[in-house]
Order: sequence, then structure tokens, then C-alpha cells
Amino acid sequence: LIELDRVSKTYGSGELAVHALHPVSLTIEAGEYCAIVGPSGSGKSTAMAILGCLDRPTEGTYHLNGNPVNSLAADTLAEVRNRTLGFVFQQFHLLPQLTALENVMLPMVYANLPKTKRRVRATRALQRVGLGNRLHNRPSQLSGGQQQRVAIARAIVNRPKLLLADEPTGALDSQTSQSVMQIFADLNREGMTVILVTHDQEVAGQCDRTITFRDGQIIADNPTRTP
Amino acid sequence: LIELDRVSKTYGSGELAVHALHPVSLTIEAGEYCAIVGPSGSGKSTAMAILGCLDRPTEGTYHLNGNPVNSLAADTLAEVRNRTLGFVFQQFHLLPQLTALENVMLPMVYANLPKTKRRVRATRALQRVGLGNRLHNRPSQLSGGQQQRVAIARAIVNRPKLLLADEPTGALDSQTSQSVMQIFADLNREGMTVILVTHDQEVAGQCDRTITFRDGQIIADNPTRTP
Ligand SMILES: Nc1ncnc2c1ncn2[C@@H]1O[C@H](COP(=O)(O)OP(=O)(O)OP(=O)(O)O)[C@@H](O)[C@H]1O
Ligand SMILES: Nc1ncnc2c1ncn2[C@@H]1O[C@H](COP(=O)(O)OP(=O)(O)OP(=O)(O)O)[C@@H](O)[C@H]1O
Ligand SMILES: [Mg+2]
Ligand SMILES: [Mg+2]
Repeated sequence: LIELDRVSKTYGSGELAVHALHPVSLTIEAGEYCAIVGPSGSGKSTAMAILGCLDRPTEGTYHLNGNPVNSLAADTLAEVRNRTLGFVFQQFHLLPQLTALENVMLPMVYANLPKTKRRVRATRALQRVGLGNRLHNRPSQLSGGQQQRVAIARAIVNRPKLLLADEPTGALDSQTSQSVMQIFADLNREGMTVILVTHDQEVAGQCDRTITFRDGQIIADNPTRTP
Repeated sequence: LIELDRVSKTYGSGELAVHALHPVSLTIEAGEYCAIVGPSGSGKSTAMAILGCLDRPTEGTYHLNGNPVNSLAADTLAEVRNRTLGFVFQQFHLLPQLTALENVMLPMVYANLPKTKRRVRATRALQRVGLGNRLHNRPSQLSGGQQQRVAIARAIVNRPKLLLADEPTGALDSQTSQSVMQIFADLNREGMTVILVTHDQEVAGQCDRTITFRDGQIIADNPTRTP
């Protein structure tokens, strides 16, 4: 499903260049459940942005579902992204002027679903993350953990092939984290490919494979050791 | 230093009312090192906003340093806040158009320090959190954990009497978390009152006192058990 071939990302140039990713290669099959770990600033979110077609590599190629992503035009890329991908951002990125329900309904507009159907599916996704009683609140009226859960509901509502979640439990207490991890495990069992970035060993331990970043490189890539 | 007397916070009214905090009472002496824990949505950030003079309670009184905060005029309140408090927000709230250095220099403008002095102090604070080489980057050019560390540097640069940090290690790997916790321990040893909200047991375990929230109430308030 995913093939990164010697992908690198450099910001700026000359003396000011920041090599966020050195050439990195990675193959992930459909249906896998991977954790990406590594220190702050090691390139995890940068790698996720490339995987999620939200950013292009400086060098190297990215094949998603057999298609070379780099060479796609912007609108084709947007369509691939909307149909195939679900993304939970490290900082949520909810639209402040929309309610929780409206935020979660948004990805389905591209799928040409009628409004009643979008509303039902969005409601179910929000109930699944324990926010059935906060549908009509806007993000500023929600706690940090509640906003994170809205972002998770939004990422899964379109039943994407590939779910990319950057620190999905960062703002959650252990009990809420566990119910979110249960959702990811269920989705993975139903066939969804799931890639999580996490600082939480407890979370990484529940994935099948652990990919470790350091200074913009992958320094380890192993089946998760079950303790 | 801190006295919350039957403080409550209600959003909305009538049927739509959300009781974010039920009457809560709390006394914290100068020099204490407290962890506030509890599930997502239990009222922790709401309590922190009141403690940080960023929000007023619906009922009850808040005395800070012997002064009743509720009855202060907005500009007096702003002055108290700038002189006494350092705040690390759950979602950082850095100014996107300013560099890391400029963001950290900002609180000192109110302290009437000359610009050269502000620059030196801000540089030291950023070096202390390991960002000495990112001074001139703007938040969008920084990783999640780097942005969180800029927010921490900004909160301590004015040497406040009271430091309030809402999930200060949420976006940090364990090694970076530890160096941040070392900073808080050093500041507390120098006399700063430190109150952290955290979901991380590892972090809570390093504070002297643990205050547990649930459904807008304090359900436990004990010295931290050392394991
Ligand atoms: N402006 C608002 N209007 C309505 N409800 C609000 C508003 N702000 C906060 N709330 C609600 O108040 C409750 C407490 O929120 P708070 O942010 O204090 O929780 P928290 O303990 O910090 O949670 P987390 O651990 O998820 O950050 C939540 O149910 C939240 O939805
Ligand atoms: N637009 C940019 N310009 C310059 N440098 C950037 C830019 N965006 C990211 N970087 C740098 O690239 C490096 C990798 O960032 P990235 O966000 O991928 O780290 P991360 O592993 O996700 O960190 P964290 O765990 O703190 O979220 C960091 O050093 C960051 O400062
Ligand atoms: Mg990141
Ligand atoms: Mg909170």
C-alpha cells in the first residue's frame, strides 16, 4: 500500500537548511498496524505529512496503492487524499466556527453522500468516541481531550483505507486512551491500515510493528516486542 | 498563596448549562508543587484558567496572594497576571507571526526590561529547553514538541511566583519530558509554586501533592505516594 523510496525533506536552503528527513525508505502493506516513535523533532510529523499527501518530499518517490503520488496534479492528489486517507493531526485543526457534528460531517462532502446520511454517520462516529452529548458544541467549548476525540471521529467517518494519527492520545487520560485504542484495533481488524505516531510506550506496545525515528532517519523497524 | 472558596463555573444556562466546575475549594501554599489529574472533561483546564486569572468563576471567590481576584478591574487583573503568573497552555497559543525568540520575549515587555536584557533572558530560557538553535524559527517551522517547549520557556522567562502548566509534556518524548521535569523541579526548589495538569502518571509522581478531579469536583487531594 505504502512505498517510500529514499524520501527526504529539507526546509530552507544553504546555511539555514533544516534536514527534517534524510533519505528514508519504508514499505507498509495494506492492513498493517504500525507505531512510529522517536524523540521530539526527529521527523515523525514530517514523514506523516508526506504519507498523508499533505506535503511533497524534496527528493525520492512515494507510491500509494501503486500510484506515484509526486507526479499527481494537485486536484487529483486532493481526491486521492479524500477517498483513501483519514488524518488525525497533532494539533487537531478543527474548524472553530463549526460544531463538533459539522466538523465530523465535513470529510463526507467529497464522497457525495446526502446530508441526512452524513449527519447519521457523523453522529455515530462521535458517539463512538464518547461525545454523543457534545454534538452541537464548537471546539472552544470543548476540553483538549474532547477536541482530540472530535479529530479522531472526523478521521474515521469516511472509512478510509489508511488512517494516519499523529499523537492521537496525547491529550487523553488513560481510560479514554484505552477506548480510543480499542477503536483503532477494531478498525485494523476490519482491514484498515493504521499508522500512529506516539510518545506513549503503552500505545506503541499495542501496534504490531514499531518504526523508530531519530534525527530524520529510521534507525529501527521491528515487530513490536510483546512484554 | 492560592485560596479557591466554593468556586464554580457554568457555561450556558437553563437546559443547555454545562457545569464545568461544581463548587470547588482548594488551598495551595507558596512553594508547593502540585499535580492536577483526572479524566478528559473533568474540569482541570477550567480550574487552571480561573487560577491563572484568565477566566472568572460563576460563583465563589478566588484569593491570590491575599487579594480577592474577582473584584479586581480588568487592567489591575492583567497586571497581577503579568507580574505573578506564568502559564503553559494545553494548546501552546504561540503567536504564529513571531519567532520562538520573539514569543519568549513577549511577557517581559510588561516588566519594563530593556530590549537587550529581554533578548538575553529569552535566549537563556530557550537554551534551557534545548531550543538554542531554533531561536529564529516561527511556530509553523517547529515540531509539536518544539512548540510546547517554546511555550514552557515563555512561561518561566519572567520568573513568576506561580507557574501553571496544562499538560506541559503532552507532546514530548520521555527524554525531553524528563529534562522539562528537571526544570520544574529546579524552579520549585528556588521557591516557585508549580501546578501542573497532567495525564502522565510518571509526571504526577514527581510532584509533592496530587489533586484529583472528576466531573467538575475534587474527589481526592493527597501527598503524592512515592512508589
Ligand atoms: N465555553 C464552553 N461552553 C460549554 N462547555 C464548555 C466550555 N468550555 C469548557 N466546557 C466544558 O467544560 C468541561 C470541562 O472542560 P475542561 O477543559 O476543564 O476539561 P479538562 O479536564 O481540561 O479535559 P482534558 O483533559 O480533555 O483537557 C468539559 O465538559 C467541556 O466540554
Ligand atoms: N517549515 C519548516 N521550516 C524549518 N524547519 C522545519 C519546518 N517544519 C518542521 N521543521 C523541522 O523539522 C524537524 C522535524 O519536525 P517534525 O515535526 O517532523 O518532528 P516530530 O518528530 O514530529 O517532533 P514532535 O515529536 O516534537 O512532534 C524539526 O527539527 C522541525 O523544527
Ligand atoms: Mg510531531
Ligand atoms: Mg484540558
